[in-house]
Amino acid sequence: MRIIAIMNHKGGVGKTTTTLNLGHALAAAGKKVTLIDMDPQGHLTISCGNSANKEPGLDQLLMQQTTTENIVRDVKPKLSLISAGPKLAEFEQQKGDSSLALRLRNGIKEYAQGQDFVLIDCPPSSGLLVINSLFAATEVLVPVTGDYLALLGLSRLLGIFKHIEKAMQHSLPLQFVLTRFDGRRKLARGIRTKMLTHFPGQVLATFIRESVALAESPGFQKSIFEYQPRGHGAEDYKALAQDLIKKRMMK
Amino acid sequence: MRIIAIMNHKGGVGKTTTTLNLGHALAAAGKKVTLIDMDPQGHLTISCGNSANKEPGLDQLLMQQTTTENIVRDVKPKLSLISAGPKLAEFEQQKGDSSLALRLRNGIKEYAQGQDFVLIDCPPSSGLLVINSLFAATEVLVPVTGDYLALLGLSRLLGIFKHIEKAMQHSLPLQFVLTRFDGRRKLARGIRTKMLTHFPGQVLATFIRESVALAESPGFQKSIFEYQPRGHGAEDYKALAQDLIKKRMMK
Ligand SMILES: Nc1ncnc2c1ncn2[C@@H]1O[C@H](COP(=O)(O)OP(=O)(O)OP(=O)(O)O)[C@@H](O)[C@H]1O
Ligand SMILES: Nc1ncnc2c1ncn2[C@@H]1O[C@H](COP(=O)(O)OP(=O)(O)OP(=O)(O)O)[C@@H](O)[C@H]1O
Ligand SMILES: [Mg+2]
Ligand SMILES: [Mg+2]
Repeated sequence: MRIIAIMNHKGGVGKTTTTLNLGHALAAAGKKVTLIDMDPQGHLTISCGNSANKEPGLDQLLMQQTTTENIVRDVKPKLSLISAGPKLAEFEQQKGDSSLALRLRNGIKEYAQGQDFVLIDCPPSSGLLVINSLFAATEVLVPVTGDYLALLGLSRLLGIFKHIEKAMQHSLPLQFVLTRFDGRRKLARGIRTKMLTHFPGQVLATFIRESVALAESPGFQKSIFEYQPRGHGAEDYKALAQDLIKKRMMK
Repeated sequence: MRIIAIMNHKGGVGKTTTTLNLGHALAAAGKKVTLIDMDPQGHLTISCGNSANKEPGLDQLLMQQTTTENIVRDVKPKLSLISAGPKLAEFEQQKGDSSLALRLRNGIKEYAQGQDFVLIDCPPSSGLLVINSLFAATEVLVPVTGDYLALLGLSRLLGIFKHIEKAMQHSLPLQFVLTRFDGRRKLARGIRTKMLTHFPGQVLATFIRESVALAESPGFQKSIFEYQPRGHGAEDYKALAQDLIKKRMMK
């Protein structure tokens, strides 16, 4: 049972694209997978075909007003989704005791036992929703794009991370995936070298190449495997799923 | 005196890249410009050369513990910056009365009178920091990238926007700029058509092309005009500054 928070407070680095396509690749490889949409914007939910994101979902679970079984939906064979729901932003606005940080962990504890992988799509922030995701997770996956501003955010992210590990009193394995990678750009190759220098053994072996089909498929409410099964996007996410299962790292 | 909130809750659409380079282009065109870094991640601040973002900045102004004059710094000729400061995330966590939403407006009211343009770089969220930016602004500029998930966010953004306009009891002109535009992609051209259909007369004439120099320049703490003054990035932002000054829209 691996519960993976897919997080990075930097915007637009491919968290949602990775959650959807890595999730579908793991399910296609025979694993039981559930995706959780932690982003009030509900892009994962919409990309999975729930275009209005109006029915109660994760928002109600975090408010302790329903159970996981009531809100989880099958979206593809072996792939389920807990939608964001319309009131997720309101949950994040709450102030108060630190028990609010454990709502997701407690809400999915039993359900997760029956899953091989649970992937949590995080919003680009470091507030209560991301804190819930980190406390519920058994490991973290950080998508990183090949540019300077993406790298900048990492030291701050690690700071937040250490803070959570201390509070949890157990370690939370951290791994990275290079996304939207354009190998022709010197900048991207430079970022890759920096990542391998600072985080040896922590960068997954496959990098996800920039590929317009990955940007197009949500518009058809399809994963890359349904939209363009023979393209680079499908090839890369299929390989990434194997890296994750076998813990295959970049050298 | 035009105070422009550069906002979009979608991540990675070029808010920071636009604030820095449009700001520098306006200053080079002879305008008095101040940039405000509203993002706790401080990427604009760091891109301007303040690599630690450790000194008090906007965070102190919003907490009413200093004045604008104390924290504003010149970064280039005619271009000043109010840095984010280390405690901006803490300000966003506060709960309480609606007077918190007017802190930026009140804090910069006098100072802004002496400026031609004030550009506010917003974080990818819809919380207290973005609300402050909208209440302080006289107009809004929304960068939009040429892909489906960016378009999805717009209807929700407009919802938030209408809400603020109602509370402010005056209209807040809204305009869009297409960023990271790759004209060879059918998806991007389709998004451009949709934008012109839904928002006629509201899309600025120049679109900013995808150009790796725009991603590289922050790594050298330079704007595009210092890094690659003859490239597409500089050309596009220079033209965008003229569009903004002359209110030149895309047909
Ligand atoms: N490998 C890729 N090739 C081409 N486009 C991509 C790729 N990965 C992501 N994109 C596109 O880039 C944009 C940003 O990706 P995505 O929304 O997945 O990032 P995110 O980190 O979830 O963003 P946010 O911080 O707003 O939640 C989307 O429009 C997406 O379709
Ligand atoms: N026109 C462009 N061409 C190439 N790269 C670009 C362009 N515009 C922005 N980028 C790069 O894309 C990434 C996202 O841009 P940027 O950080 O400005 O977006 P943002 O909307 O401010 O993101 P966030 O939501 O995280 O604040 C950055 O690494 C930036 O350097
Ligand atoms: Mg996302
Ligand atoms: Mg930014």
